[in-house]
Amino acid sequence: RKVLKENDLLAHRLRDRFQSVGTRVVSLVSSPGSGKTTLLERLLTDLRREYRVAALVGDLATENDAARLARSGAPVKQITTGTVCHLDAGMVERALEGWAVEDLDYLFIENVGNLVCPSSFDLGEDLRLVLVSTTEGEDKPLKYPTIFNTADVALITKLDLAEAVGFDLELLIRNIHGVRPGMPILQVSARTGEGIEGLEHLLISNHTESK
Amino acid sequence: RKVLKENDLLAHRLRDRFQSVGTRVVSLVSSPGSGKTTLLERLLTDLRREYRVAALVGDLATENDAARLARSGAPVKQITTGTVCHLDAGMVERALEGWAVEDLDYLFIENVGNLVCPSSFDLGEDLRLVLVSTTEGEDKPLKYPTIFNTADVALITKLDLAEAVGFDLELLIRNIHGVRPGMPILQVSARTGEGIEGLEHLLISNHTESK
Ligand SMILES: Nc1nc2c(ncn2[C@@H]2O[C@H](COP(=O)(O)OP(=O)(O)OP(=O)(O)O)[C@@H](O)[C@H]2O)c(=O)[nH]1
Ligand SMILES: Nc1nc2c(ncn2[C@@H]2O[C@H](COP(=O)(O)OP(=O)(O)OP(=O)(O)O)[C@@H](O)[C@H]2O)c(=O)[nH]1
Ligand SMILES: [Mg+2]
Ligand SMILES: [Mg+2]
Repeated sequence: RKVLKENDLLAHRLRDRFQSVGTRVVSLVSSPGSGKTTLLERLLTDLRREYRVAALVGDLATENDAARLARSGAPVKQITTGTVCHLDAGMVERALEGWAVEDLDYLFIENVGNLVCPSSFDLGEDLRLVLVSTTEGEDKPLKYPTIFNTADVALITKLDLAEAVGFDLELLIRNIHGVRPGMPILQVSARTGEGIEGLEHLLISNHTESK
Repeated sequence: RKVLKENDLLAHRLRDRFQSVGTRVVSLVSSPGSGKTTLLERLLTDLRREYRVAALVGDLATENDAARLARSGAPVKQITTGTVCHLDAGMVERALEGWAVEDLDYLFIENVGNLVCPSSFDLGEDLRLVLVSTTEGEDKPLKYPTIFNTADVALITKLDLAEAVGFDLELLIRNIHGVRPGMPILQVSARTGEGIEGLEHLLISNHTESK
């Protein structure tokens, strides 16, 4: 469709722009409530000790998530989508007006909570993380395959709840690899901090220090 | 838009058809993994002792949910939507071909897991339940208001996990009523059975025995 084609062209232009100034752009997608904002609160707080970081966050309504992320001290902008169920490259481009992206080492983009629609819209990011919490059921990758096919790394979140819910880690990993063989998978808890260092290492190591 | 207008016309026709034969149609919407299928497994098993019940379930891929629901012994059909992020009245009408709806007391419809898109598509149901689990965060009604505005009853699910996650029941109730003043709210656990009797009573009492 024409809308997707236009979005792709714009996303490619954004990606070129980000790469030309060496800014690493990481987006997060998931079901509503999988833990995107809670995880980003920790990542922004930790990474800004050594790097210049900022975040965009998309939601239908409220500035709640932006307010939570702003507590880290990093620059944050809320993108309010109204009834649109995903972010697109145009929204990202408009939100970045007035920001000197070249002054950033990392730009994080939290997408609208939705396991379907965001998969069709490239935002110009280098890395797309798909989050699945231990509380949603191990079948999600099989039932919502497209979002796993358009992401680069899967994060299993809320690891601290695994025992309480009877979560089957092996099953979820098998299901992720059933849809996306070889997909890198990290396990984290934004509550206890488990696995966060490994994730931060992944984000930093993939980023050439060319800046 | 023309698509929504057409869907509304078809939904009205379906609703007239259901009401003329006295079949009670109940739909369930929520985020992916809030517990729609787990709850329906109990409802179908319990209700079919005295009533004739059936279910339709929508997903992008797999027949997993239909297989789980079919274990109850009730007739179940899977609607596979491919990339479409919601069910619509046309899909429901096509799925019902070959079924004698007039022979049913209750028809349940589980929508695709999505807190955004399903809100715009009337399916001809009498009652729409929106599920929010204790593990998703109390802010969901504020951030996804439209789905709460198009549902009739809110169900707070996975009550058995409330303590483990530090769930704030009062806050979620306040947020639901902030978006939809007076919305009826039930609390359930499909694991322990807590609140299920109250829900079944609600479903039965609203249904005149005219059949
Ligand atoms: N136990 C536990 N709870 C968590 C963790 N991460 C997030 N939560 C809780 O999960 C709920 C949802 O977290 P959010 O970070 O708001 O989720 P989100 O993905 O940003 O949600 P949306 O923006 O609405 O899509 C909140 O109640 C959090 O406290 C975790 O690692 N462990
Ligand atoms: N502890 C607890 N877990 C539950 C409860 N209800 C569902 N679950 C778990 O939550 C996960 C998701 O449940 P499902 O019933 O598949 O959720 P769903 O809403 O049908 O998911 P989709 O069809 O993918 O949108 C599974 O791991 C269930 O075992 C409950 O009352 N308590
Ligand atoms: Mg969030
Ligand atoms: Mg289900």
